[in-house]
Amino acid sequence: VIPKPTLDRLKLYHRLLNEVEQKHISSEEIAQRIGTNAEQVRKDLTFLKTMGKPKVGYDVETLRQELEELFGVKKTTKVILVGAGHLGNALVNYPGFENYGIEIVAVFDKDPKKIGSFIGELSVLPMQDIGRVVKRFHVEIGIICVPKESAQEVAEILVSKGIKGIWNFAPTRLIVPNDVFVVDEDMTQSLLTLKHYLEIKKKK
Amino acid sequence: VIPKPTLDRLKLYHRLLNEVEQKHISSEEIAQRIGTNAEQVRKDLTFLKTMGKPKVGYDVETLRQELEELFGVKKTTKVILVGAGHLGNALVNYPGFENYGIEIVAVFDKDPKKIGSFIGELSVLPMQDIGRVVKRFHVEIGIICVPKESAQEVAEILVSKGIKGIWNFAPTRLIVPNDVFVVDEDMTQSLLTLKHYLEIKKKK
Ligand SMILES: NC(=O)c1ccc[n+]([C@@H]2O[C@H](COP(=O)([O-])OP(=O)(O)OC[C@H]3O[C@@H](n4cnc5c(N)ncnc54)[C@H](O)[C@@H]3O)[C@@H](O)[C@H]2O)c1
Ligand SMILES: NC(=O)c1ccc[n+]([C@@H]2O[C@H](COP(=O)([O-])OP(=O)(O)OC[C@H]3O[C@@H](n4cnc5c(N)ncnc54)[C@H](O)[C@@H]3O)[C@@H](O)[C@H]2O)c1
Repeated sequence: VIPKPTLDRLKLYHRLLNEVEQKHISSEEIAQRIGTNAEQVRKDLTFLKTMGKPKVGYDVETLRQELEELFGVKKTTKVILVGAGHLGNALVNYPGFENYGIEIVAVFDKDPKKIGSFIGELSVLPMQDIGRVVKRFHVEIGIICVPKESAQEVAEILVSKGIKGIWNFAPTRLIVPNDVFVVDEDMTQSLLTLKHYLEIKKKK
Repeated sequence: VIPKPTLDRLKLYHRLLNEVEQKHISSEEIAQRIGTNAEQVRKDLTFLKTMGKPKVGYDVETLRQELEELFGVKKTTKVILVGAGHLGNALVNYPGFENYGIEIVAVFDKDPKKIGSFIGELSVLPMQDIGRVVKRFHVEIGIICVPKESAQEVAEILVSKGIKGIWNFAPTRLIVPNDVFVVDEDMTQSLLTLKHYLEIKKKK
């Protein structure tokens, strides 16, 4: 298994390779444009089969293809989202997911006023439809965008319908069976990093 | 400077220490509850002054205090947000920021229909008020929640008003002077990690 910090960096390399025009790229150039060091880049790329050639670097197209395969870009993963509130709306409308083969196929909410309304091209469905949609689209991942008081209850519904991966935005720790993966999204991480770097700059 | 992956883990330790009741905690217990290994925990905590005692572990209160100091929790950082759309609404309403001394003091938008409306307790202000608010509250960080076509233009406005740190949600690379820090938020990272782990599980 590739460690998460390495996966995160590989994803940045993939985004960079999509932007460059040249045929080859060196680990020095990748490092400089991403803001890391060449040794880290070489270490990360040892998880892949593509080798760099001395003095020439890595073949951009080969490396890009291999990274797309790693991230399963060609293979679309169907995802459902629960909670058609502000965050749910922002995620459904976000074009960035399609580039990585992630497709939000349905949105659910418990509020009768929201059911039947549209977010982008999806109409908001009632919670009792989750089972039917998970079976029809072979959905494996659910995104939780409900208030923290409702998150555990929603997680249990998703697991009972066969969901194996949960992306959780609610600020609470979910209790799920061992065979279910949960990734907690905590957007405060980035703000704390910014705050920390600005503090250090002031001390210099 | 503490590397970002270490900062992210230290933040998870801080969250855990806020939840436990006991007086001491071992690196093994922290590792087990966070999902990492005890060696990594000990390595991370060497960035701090608090030492663990053999057989006893770390003093929970001392460690918690020191982490709060590191993250500047007691010292409030004032932040402004541009783009009162879906994502802007979700961020302004999110209670998680207050716990880390981060306060969103104002929200701005260019859409005349949104100016004067309320998000939580904040009323949406016009873009020309940014200079006045940054001076009055000594704001250092701006959050960009506008479509990618407007992001660079908004970044230039923020930098011209003295903002030194930008948290960017728009899927585009911002060009800013060297003394301005930008953290790009890419929420697809977590979904790709989930997708990758589910793929691996299937192969086993
Ligand atoms: N992790 C982060 O960094 C971060 C940032 C912003 C928001 N959030 C969190 O994301 C979540 C959503 O935030 P928001 O601003 O979109 O909230 P919101 O109130 O706008 O939306 C919540 C939606 O969930 C629905 N809902 C509530 N209980 C439900 C249930 N039992 N079943 C189905 N639907 C239910 C509501 O009807 C509503 O449409 C919150 O938990 C918030 O704390 C997290
Ligand atoms: N990084 C991620 O993982 C992620 C996830 C979701 C959304 N996003 C991004 O976040 C951004 C906001 O998404 P959203 O769903 O809230 O969009 P939205 O359309 O709901 O909101 C955008 C807001 O920005 C305002 N705006 C547009 N141009 C402006 C300008 N020049 N100056 C000031 N205000 C301006 C609009 O009036 C609107 O209120 C988008 O760029 C989207 O792609 C990123």
